[in-house]
Amino acid sequence: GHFTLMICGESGLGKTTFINTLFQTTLKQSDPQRRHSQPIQKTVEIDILRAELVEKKFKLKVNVIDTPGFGDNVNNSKAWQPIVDFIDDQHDSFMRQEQQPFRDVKFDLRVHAVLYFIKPTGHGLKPIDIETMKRISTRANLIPVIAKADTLTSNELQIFKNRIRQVIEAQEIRIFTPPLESNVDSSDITNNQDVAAIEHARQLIESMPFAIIGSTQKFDNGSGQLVLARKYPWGLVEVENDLHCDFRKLRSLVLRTYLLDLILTTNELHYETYRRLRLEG
Amino acid sequence: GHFTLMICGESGLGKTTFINTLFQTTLKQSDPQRRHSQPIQKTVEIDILRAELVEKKFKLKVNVIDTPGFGDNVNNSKAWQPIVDFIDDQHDSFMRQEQQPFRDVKFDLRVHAVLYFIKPTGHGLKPIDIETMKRISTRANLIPVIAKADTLTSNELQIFKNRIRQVIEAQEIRIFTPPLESNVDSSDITNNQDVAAIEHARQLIESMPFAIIGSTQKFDNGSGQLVLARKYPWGLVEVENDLHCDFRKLRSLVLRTYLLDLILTTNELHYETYRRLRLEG
Ligand SMILES: Nc1nc2c(ncn2[C@@H]2O[C@H](COP(=O)(O)OP(=O)(O)O)[C@@H](O)[C@H]2O)c(=O)[nH]1
Ligand SMILES: Nc1nc2c(ncn2[C@@H]2O[C@H](COP(=O)(O)OP(=O)(O)O)[C@@H](O)[C@H]2O)c(=O)[nH]1
Repeated sequence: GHFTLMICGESGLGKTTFINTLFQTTLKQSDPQRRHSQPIQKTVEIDILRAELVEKKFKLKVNVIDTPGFGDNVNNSKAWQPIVDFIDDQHDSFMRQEQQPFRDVKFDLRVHAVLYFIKPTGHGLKPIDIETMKRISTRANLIPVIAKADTLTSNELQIFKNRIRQVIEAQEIRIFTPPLESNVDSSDITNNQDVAAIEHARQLIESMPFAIIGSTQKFDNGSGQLVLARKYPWGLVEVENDLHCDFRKLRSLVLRTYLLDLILTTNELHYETYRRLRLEG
Repeated sequence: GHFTLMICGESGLGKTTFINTLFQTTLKQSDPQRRHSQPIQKTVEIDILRAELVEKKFKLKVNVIDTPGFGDNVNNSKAWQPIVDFIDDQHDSFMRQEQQPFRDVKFDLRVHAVLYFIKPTGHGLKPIDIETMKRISTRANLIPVIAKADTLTSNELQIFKNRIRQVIEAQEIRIFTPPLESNVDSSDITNNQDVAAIEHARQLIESMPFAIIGSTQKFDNGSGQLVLARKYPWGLVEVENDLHCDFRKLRSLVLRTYLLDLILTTNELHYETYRRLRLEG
């Protein structure tokens, strides 16, 4: 199968590192020279990268859409436009291919999930975050994450998560949430696997927005194990440690447990919404 | 005496915390509610706070100028205008008072130093940083600092400092640097105190831009001492530990060693430049 993931956020929030951490390969270089020696009014670019995740014989083709330049200018009005256009264009392109006599869809880059990277200010969302997330949320599965979460103490992180949730709710921004209803007959609620799945979904929802830390470097974690981590003079921050961040929760949500949900809601809900709006003129 | 310090940078960079750390008193509250529930196009405000630093019988009146709202909008063109206007207005006000028949200066808020807080992206300076620092640098003593430096590993910090220095040089932005010439007859160069002062100045210059971490909370540093620090699940970041950040270097530069230089260069160099430009029309 294939899966298209878009990563959106200002430069310097660790998006490139996150992509590489997620795919454990150097998919692209952290590239400050190219991006930051450009003149003031540069446009937002769309970068498309492809990788293949091979896990337990299941081969997943992943397209990663990066958005360099987003939010980096002095004037960021409409910084969201290229992102919104890209998402719409993929639905549009699929629609046209579907309308062909032989319905031969050669090319499907419809975005199954958008990870929106939030600056770890500790305060709340900035206007550009709200404006951009609103527009993404009506078009694709939006998953806001807190970037560089090692900037926040446990206490600050909890306060920050609560504040972000309040603003998201107040602004009526729709976020992708793991479906809580089971796919099985609800009279079968004593089914242990089902109860476990619902409990897992609740725990994920409670941790959102996920606090993200990324690293492609490995260090000894003190017990002789080499782990992905960031090494500071005052300690080791471990990417795959649930006490340090929600990386594993995000990875399992996006690439395992709800991968199918993300694809289905995109191809059914979001695509159909787009199609209907287009055909109604 | 009195000293006026301006703190400039986007919200969420720890400016309020830094001000409080510097003055070890709760000069102002970290105040997300007021600042971040405002509509998108809010203007940059100028907040003036006063404190008295009493150290070793030397009483220093300090005015702190904060700049809430700077850089927080979607469109930040001219976000620097209120800052630049404030600095110019103080020179202007002093000029008018000086021109009075009795030259009775009742009110002097000329800005002796501007600390510009740089986001710890790890990449480089953003356009708004360059545009703002350029305009500040021609009017006041500019001291750029790296905010929330605990976001960066030692390696990333060194790379970041070098990149910032390169951009500052390329953009010809004038930064306040500790004067390397001694105030004493240079034939007296074997004077140990002088050599030590020059060496101290060199070390400060080498650490610039200073990496800043702030905290008003105290924790046990493991040796039974209570120190100002940030407590993470993976370790304790100490504000007054030179291996963790340059807070002590900045504090000594601004409030001790070069306090007089900052005041004199403002009242002589910057003020005279402003006065001449104004009188020349
Ligand atoms: N504190 C912190 N720094 C990170 C993290 N991930 C990446 N970085 C660093 O942040 C800088 C920018 O990272 P990069 O991935 O290029 O960010 P991008 O511009 O959003 O793609 C680099 O110095 C990274 O090493 C993280 O989780 N926490
Ligand atoms: N990582 C880190 N966080 C900090 C530091 N100083 C303050 N903070 C936190 O950053 C958030 C915003 O701080 P604040 O002082 O209000 O920032 P301001 O908006 O620039 O005035 C709060 O949660 C602070 O506790 C620091 O040096 N490092």
